[in-house]
Amino acid sequence: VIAIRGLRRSYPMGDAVIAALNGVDLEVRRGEYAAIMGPSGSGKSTLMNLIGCLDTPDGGEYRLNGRLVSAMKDGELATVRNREIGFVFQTFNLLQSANALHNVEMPLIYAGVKRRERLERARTALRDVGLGDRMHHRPSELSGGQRQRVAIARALVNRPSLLLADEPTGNLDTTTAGEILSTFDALHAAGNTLLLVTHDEEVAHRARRIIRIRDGKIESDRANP
Amino acid sequence: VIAIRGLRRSYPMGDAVIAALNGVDLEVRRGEYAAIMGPSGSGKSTLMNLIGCLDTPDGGEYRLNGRLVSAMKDGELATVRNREIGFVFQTFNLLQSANALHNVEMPLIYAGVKRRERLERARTALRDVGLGDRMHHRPSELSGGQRQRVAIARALVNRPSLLLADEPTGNLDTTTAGEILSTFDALHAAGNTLLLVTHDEEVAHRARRIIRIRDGKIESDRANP
Ligand SMILES: Nc1ncnc2c1ncn2[C@@H]1O[C@H](COP(=O)(O)OP(=O)(O)OP(=O)(O)O)[C@@H](O)[C@H]1O
Ligand SMILES: Nc1ncnc2c1ncn2[C@@H]1O[C@H](COP(=O)(O)OP(=O)(O)OP(=O)(O)O)[C@@H](O)[C@H]1O
Ligand SMILES: [Mg+2]
Ligand SMILES: [Mg+2]
Repeated sequence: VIAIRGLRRSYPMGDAVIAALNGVDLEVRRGEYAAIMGPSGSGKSTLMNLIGCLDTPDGGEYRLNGRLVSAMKDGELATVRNREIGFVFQTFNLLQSANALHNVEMPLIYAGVKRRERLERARTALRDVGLGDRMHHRPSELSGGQRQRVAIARALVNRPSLLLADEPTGNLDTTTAGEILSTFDALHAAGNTLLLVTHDEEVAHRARRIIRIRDGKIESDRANP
Repeated sequence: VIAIRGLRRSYPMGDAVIAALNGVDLEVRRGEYAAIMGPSGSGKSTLMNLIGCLDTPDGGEYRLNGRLVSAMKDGELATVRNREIGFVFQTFNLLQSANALHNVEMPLIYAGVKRRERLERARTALRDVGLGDRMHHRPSELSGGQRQRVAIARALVNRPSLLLADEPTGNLDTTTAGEILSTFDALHAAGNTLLLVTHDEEVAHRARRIIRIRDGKIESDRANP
């Protein structure tokens, strides 16, 4: 479902250039569950943003479901992002002025789902991450781990075939993290594809494959165990 | 250094009231190194914000170095926060429009340190967290773990006698986290007091005492090991 070759992404800074991704080759098949690990600053979030069609590379090729992403027009990209991809951001990226329920509703509004159904699905998604009693809280009225869980619920509510989660358990205690990972297992068992960035070896070992990144390149890519 | 009795903090939400902290008793002596753990939403950040004088309780007493914090005027509180307390926020709270160096300089500007010395100290603090080559990046030009480290450098630059760190390693790989924890060990060895919120049992076991919170109350408080 994901075919990447020679992917590059650089940032000019003054007269230097930072090669955040320096030639990445990666293939992910439908239904796989992979974890991405690597040091802070090694390029994991940069790679996730490119895979999630939220950023464009400076070099290389990226095909999603066989279609060259660089050849897609904005409208098509937006539809792909909304219908097929669920993204949990490392910094959550919630709408501060809206409550949890409305934040989780947003992808469904974009997808044209009718009000009654989308409210029902958003409520269910929040209950599934343990926030049934926090639906009307805005992000500033939630704890760090609760905001993280709203971001997770929002990523799951549109039943994505590809889940991209950038450090989804970093602000969660072990028990709550375990519940989220069980939810991810169920999504995987339903035939969906999951790509998780994590610093936690225990979280990574729930995946079937571990990809390690260093200095903008893939250092190793192995089945787990 | 910290003496807390019956501390309470509630948030009215519609016609309900959320008791984020529901009667907390806590004593921390000078030079102690304690970890605070507990489920997501149990009141850890709320407690840290009260200890850091960033919020006021609805009930109970808090004495810092023997002085009743509720009796302090704004000016005195601000000076205490700047001179004695270093705070690493769970969501970093960096100034988006300023680069890393300027963000770390801020507490020194407030403390009236002269320009040449404060630039030198800010640079050193950033090098100490491995960001010597990222000083001129703004937060949006940094990875999640790099932003976390800028927040840590900013908390340490004024040589606080009390460090309050709310999940300081949540976005860091094991190696980088280990470097930060060694820096904390050195701060502790110099006679300072450290209070760390963490979800990571390995991080908690670097402390000498583990305090567990559940539903706004202290559930257990033991020496480690
Ligand atoms: N807009 C930008 N301008 C300049 N440099 C950038 C920018 N965005 C990211 N970088 C740099 O690119 C590198 C890769 O960043 P990225 O966010 O992908 O790292 P990461 O592996 O996700 O790290 P972490 O584990 O800390 O989240 C970092 O060294 C970062 O400083
Ligand atoms: N402004 C607010 N209004 C209403 N409720 C709030 C507000 N701020 C926090 N809360 C609630 O208070 C409780 C405690 O929040 P707190 O941020 O202290 O939790 P925490 O232990 O730090 O959790 P985490 O591990 O997820 O960071 C949470 O259930 C949260 O929903
Ligand atoms: Mg990242
Ligand atoms: Mg918290």
